[in-house]
Amino acid sequence: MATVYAIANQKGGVGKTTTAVNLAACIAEAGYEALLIDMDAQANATVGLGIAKDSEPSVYDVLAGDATMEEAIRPTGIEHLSLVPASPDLAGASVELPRIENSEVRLREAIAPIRDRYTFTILDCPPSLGPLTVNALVAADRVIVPVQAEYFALEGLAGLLDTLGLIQRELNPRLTIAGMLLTMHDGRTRLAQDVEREVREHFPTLVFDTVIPRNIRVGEAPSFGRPVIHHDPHCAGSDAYFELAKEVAARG
Amino acid sequence: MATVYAIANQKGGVGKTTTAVNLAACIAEAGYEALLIDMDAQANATVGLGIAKDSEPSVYDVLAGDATMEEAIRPTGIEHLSLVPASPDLAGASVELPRIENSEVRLREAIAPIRDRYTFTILDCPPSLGPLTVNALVAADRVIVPVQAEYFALEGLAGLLDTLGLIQRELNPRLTIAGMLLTMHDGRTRLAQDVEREVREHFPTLVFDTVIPRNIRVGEAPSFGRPVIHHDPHCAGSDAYFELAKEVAARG
Ligand SMILES: Nc1ncnc2c1ncn2[C@@H]1O[C@H](COP(=O)(O)OP(=O)(O)OP(=O)(O)O)[C@@H](O)[C@H]1O
Ligand SMILES: Nc1ncnc2c1ncn2[C@@H]1O[C@H](COP(=O)(O)OP(=O)(O)OP(=O)(O)O)[C@@H](O)[C@H]1O
Ligand SMILES: [Mg+2]
Ligand SMILES: [Mg+2]
Repeated sequence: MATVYAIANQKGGVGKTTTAVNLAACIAEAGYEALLIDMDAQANATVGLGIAKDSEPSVYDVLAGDATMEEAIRPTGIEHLSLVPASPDLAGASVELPRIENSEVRLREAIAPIRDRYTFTILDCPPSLGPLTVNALVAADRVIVPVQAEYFALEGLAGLLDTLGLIQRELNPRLTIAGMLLTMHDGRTRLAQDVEREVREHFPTLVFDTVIPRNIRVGEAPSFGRPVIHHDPHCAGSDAYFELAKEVAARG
Repeated sequence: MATVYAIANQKGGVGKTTTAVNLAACIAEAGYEALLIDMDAQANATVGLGIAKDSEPSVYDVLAGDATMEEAIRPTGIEHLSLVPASPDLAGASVELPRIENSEVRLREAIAPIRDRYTFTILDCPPSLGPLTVNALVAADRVIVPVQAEYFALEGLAGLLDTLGLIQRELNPRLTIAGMLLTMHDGRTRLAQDVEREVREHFPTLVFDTVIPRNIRVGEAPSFGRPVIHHDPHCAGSDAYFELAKEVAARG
C-alpha cells in the first residue's frame, strides 16, 4: 500500500518542513520505506537532513524532464529514508511551469513509476499556492495542513480549504485532507489555547489529536542536519512526532 | 523626503508582516505620513490593521491597471497611517504578471504619482521571490530583511543576498539594504544567541542594533486588528519596534 502525502499551507513558517522531515523519519524508524520530496526552492528539508542544496539531479531536473525520479532519489544516511532534493532553480519553476501544456500533472507522472516502492511518500511544499504546491496537491492522495498556534495561521485556514476544494474538483478528485496539525503550541499562552479551541470547534473532524508543542530542541535539530527524533529522541517534540506518525498511519 | 521600504525575505514566518505593520504605525505615531502597501495574497497586513481582506479596490486592481493607487489608498483609523489593502486575487498575479511586457515596474509606476505625499511607504512582501516581491524590490529605495533567530532563516540569507544583488544590477540600481532585523529572538536559548552571533559576524555592517524579542503580546495583537504598539504600548515588543523606527530614521 503506497500513499502520497503533501504537507501544505501557504502561510509561512508554520512547521511544514519540520513536519515533513520528522514524519518521514518516524515512518522510516518504524521500518517502512519512506521517500521525502523537497518541493521548496529554499531546500530546507534537504538541508534539514544534512544534504547540500545544490545536489544534482534535483526535483527541478525531474520536473523539467532532464532526469527521471529514479535518478534523483538519493540515500539520507537514515535507514529506510530516501530523499529527492530541492534546488534553488525551483524558484524559476513557478514561472516556467505554467507555460508548459498540462504542467500540473508533471510531478504525479514522475512519481508514478517509483511510487509503489515506498509505503509513504511525503511532499514538502513552499509557502505559496503557486504551481509547485499545485503540482504536489495533484500528485498527492492526502494532505496534512500544519497550523501554527497563532492568529494569522488560523485566519488563513478558510481560504486554504477553499483552494483545496478547488484542486479536488478540478484536478485531483481523490485528494482528501488527512488532517490539520497544530504546531508550535505553547500551552502556557492564552493565544495557543484560543487558537486550538477555535480550530477544533470550526473543523471538528479534521484536527489531529496530536499537538506538536513549541520545543527548542526542534529548532536546534536542523543545524545538526538531523530530524529532531534523532537529535533528541526523548524530548517533547520527538514524542509528539512519534504520536503523529501513529495517528497518521491509523487514519489511513 | 519620501522613501520606499520593502520588507522582504522568502523564508516564511520570519516577522515580515509584523515588522511592516508596526514600523508603519511607529512612523505615524511620530507624526510622519506613512503608507503601508500589502503585497501578499494572505492579506495579513490588511487584517492586522482590522480591515477586511476583500476590500476593493486592492493593490491587485492597481497592478492590473483597473484602479489608480490614489483610488486604492484608504484610512486605517490610525492618524497619519494609510493602507493599500491586498486581496486573495494576488495569488493569481504571480502567474499573470510575468505575461505582461515590463511587468516588473508596474508597482513603481503606480506609486510614482502619490509617493511624495508620504515620508515613508512600506511594502509588505509574500514569502517568495516571485513577481510580486520583485515588483516591490523594483519600487523600493531600501529593503529591510527580517531574520528570525532560527537556523533555517540564517541558512537562507546568503541566497537572499544573491537575489538582492541581482535585482540591484538588473532592475533597480538605487536599491540598498537598510538592514537585517533579528526577530522573535528568545535570549534564553542558545539557538537565538548563536544565530545572532553568526549574523553579526557574517554581515557586520548590515544588522540593526535593535533586536525584536519573542513576546506573546506581539502574537496577540493581530487578533484585535491592531499593531502591538497600540495593543500594549509598553510591552517588550512595542519598545523594540519604537527603537527600530528611530534606528531606521537615523540610518536614512
Ligand atoms: N515545534 C516546534 N518548536 C520550536 N520550533 C519549531 C517547531 N517547529 C518548527 N520550528 C522552527 O520554526 C521555524 C519554522 O518552521 P518550518 O521551517 O518547519 O516551517 P515551514 O512552514 O516549513 O516554513 P516555510 O513556510 O518557510 O517553508 C523553523 O526555524 C523551525 O526550526
Ligand atoms: N516578536 C514576536 N514575538 C512573538 N510572536 C511574533 C513576533 N513577531 C511575529 N510573531 C508572530 O509570528 C507569526 C509570524 O509572523 P509574521 O506573520 O509577521 O511573519 P511573516 O514573515 O510576515 O510570515 P509570512 O511569510 O507568512 O508572510 C505571526 O503569527 C506573528 O503574530
Ligand atoms: Mg518549509
Ligand atoms: Mg507576512
